[in-house]
Amino acid sequence: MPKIICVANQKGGVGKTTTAINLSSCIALTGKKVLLIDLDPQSNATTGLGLYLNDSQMGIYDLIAGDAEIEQVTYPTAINTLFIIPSTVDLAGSEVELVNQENRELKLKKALSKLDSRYEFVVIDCPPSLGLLTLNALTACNSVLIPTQCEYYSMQGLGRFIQTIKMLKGSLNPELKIEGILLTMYDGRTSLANQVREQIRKYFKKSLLGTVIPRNIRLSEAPSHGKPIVLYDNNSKGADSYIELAREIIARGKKN
Amino acid sequence: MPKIICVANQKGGVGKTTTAINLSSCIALTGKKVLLIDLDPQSNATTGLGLYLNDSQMGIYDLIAGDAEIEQVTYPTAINTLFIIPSTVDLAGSEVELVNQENRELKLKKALSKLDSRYEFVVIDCPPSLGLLTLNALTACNSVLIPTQCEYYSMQGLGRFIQTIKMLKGSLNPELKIEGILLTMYDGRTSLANQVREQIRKYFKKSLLGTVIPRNIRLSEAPSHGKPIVLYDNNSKGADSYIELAREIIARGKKN
Ligand SMILES: Nc1ncnc2c1ncn2[C@@H]1O[C@H](COP(=O)(O)OP(=O)(O)OP(=O)(O)O)[C@@H](O)[C@H]1O
Ligand SMILES: Nc1ncnc2c1ncn2[C@@H]1O[C@H](COP(=O)(O)OP(=O)(O)OP(=O)(O)O)[C@@H](O)[C@H]1O
Ligand SMILES: [Mg+2]
Ligand SMILES: [Mg+2]
Repeated sequence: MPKIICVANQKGGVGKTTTAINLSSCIALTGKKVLLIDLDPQSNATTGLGLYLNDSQMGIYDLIAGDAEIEQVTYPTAINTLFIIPSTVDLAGSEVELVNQENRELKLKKALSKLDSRYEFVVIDCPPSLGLLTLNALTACNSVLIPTQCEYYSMQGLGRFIQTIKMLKGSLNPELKIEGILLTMYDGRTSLANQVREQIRKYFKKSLLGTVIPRNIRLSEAPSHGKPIVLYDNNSKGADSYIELAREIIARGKKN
Repeated sequence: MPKIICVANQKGGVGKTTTAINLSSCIALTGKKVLLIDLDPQSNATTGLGLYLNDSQMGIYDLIAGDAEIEQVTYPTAINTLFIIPSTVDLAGSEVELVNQENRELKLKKALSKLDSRYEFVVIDCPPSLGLLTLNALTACNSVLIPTQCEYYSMQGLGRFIQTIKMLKGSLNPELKIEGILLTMYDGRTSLANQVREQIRKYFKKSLLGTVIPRNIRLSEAPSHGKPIVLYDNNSKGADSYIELAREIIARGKKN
């Protein structure tokens, strides 16, 4: 069975999509078969890889609703070992639709139980909320990667988010682990970033990942070209940091 | 009746809370009575103004649920013409609770109908989603202010968000207008920011506000001191830009 990592944080704009796209790409470039799932109605991970669907093409909504099999919603990408299940516009209405259904938090987990065993990693990009889509991801995954900016509001929400994960561990997903806290858009020149980094290191030392993603303009340019950073600018600091992250996550995978 | 402005955008991390806190503060400092409502379960606008509630204190959840009157959930701030209805932890569960209720989108509008007529402006900070909390805000307000970063993912979501506003205008809130699109965290030195700014100017010219908020580290430091920018560092570019925005919004208020 593949290792399923959910990239989540209720705080908005902390680099969830950027991390989901570039971590999955960098792991795939080591030769492992990887599946990226876009579970955000904004469909940023889908367009960030240059995929535009027409109304008749199906995606993650159809899989969760039970209207399609995995093969019908899985699309290839520019990297031959990376595949994506995209988000479509109808995903926006799914949270309200799910509320009154039986086992509403288990829909994704059930759908992924039939996944091809040749996948070694699955990475799920989540919306900035704790609604039923994110709950589905937290129930289906083995671990959760929490990107966070070195800013006050991001730090504030971290403690509460981790509490929520611990609560889910006791109910919906007993094997849920924290893969790690990832510092993103880090700019070491500002005292705020260093203060926040120290605070996170103090309170969440065990969970903090070694890799730190620097603020790097090439990372925010890449999505407008529909490419992960390693295909857009392989020599950038952004590419280096996500290659390092992929190495760290693969090495942890062996231990857990 | 006061002018009710909702600060919303499904995209996360675009500066909704920073705009809600600093716009409401700067309008209040001109002597007008202003109410800030924190409708985000993350409660960033609440802590960004240095307000920490204990479990027995009530907030926006209790107002929407009909368990409290407006006076019981309204708190003073460091600015004597600015008041806040804070968010509390129980707001997180409200979207699921609201789904099966009648007139679920009208709860906030109904609660605000009894508001003290001495308020001249109400500013509502929304979570990064299009769930029932944001829908309540879009139904209760006169206009919506849409902060957006000059980045690819923010630009992508703008068109779809504006479509959603137009749809609501036809159904839940016929008088809903777009107050304007506000460019935030703008860094004119990057070509990406200038390209995106040009695109937004091309497609959304009528809605683009004149004021542009620059990236300014003092804006992200202020919340850790529980102060709006004008009380934390009144000489910063951040303070200047929000004072300018307040002037622009007040001037528009007279016309609409
Ligand atoms: N390390 C970085 N350096 C510079 N820009 C970055 C970096 N990481 C992400 N960005 C940019 O910052 C913005 C926010 O990142 P992103 O959209 O990935 O966050 P998110 O958490 O997925 O947001 P949402 O909460 O809306 O889903 C994007 O415009 C992205 O291009
Ligand atoms: N003009 C600015 N310059 C520098 N930093 C800023 C600016 N505006 C906001 N920030 C910082 O950027 C981060 C995102 O801003 P903010 O939290 O206000 O966005 P938001 O849209 O409310 O996020 P969410 O989607 O999570 O509600 C915060 O850490 C904030 O302090
Ligand atoms: Mg995202
Ligand atoms: Mg906010």
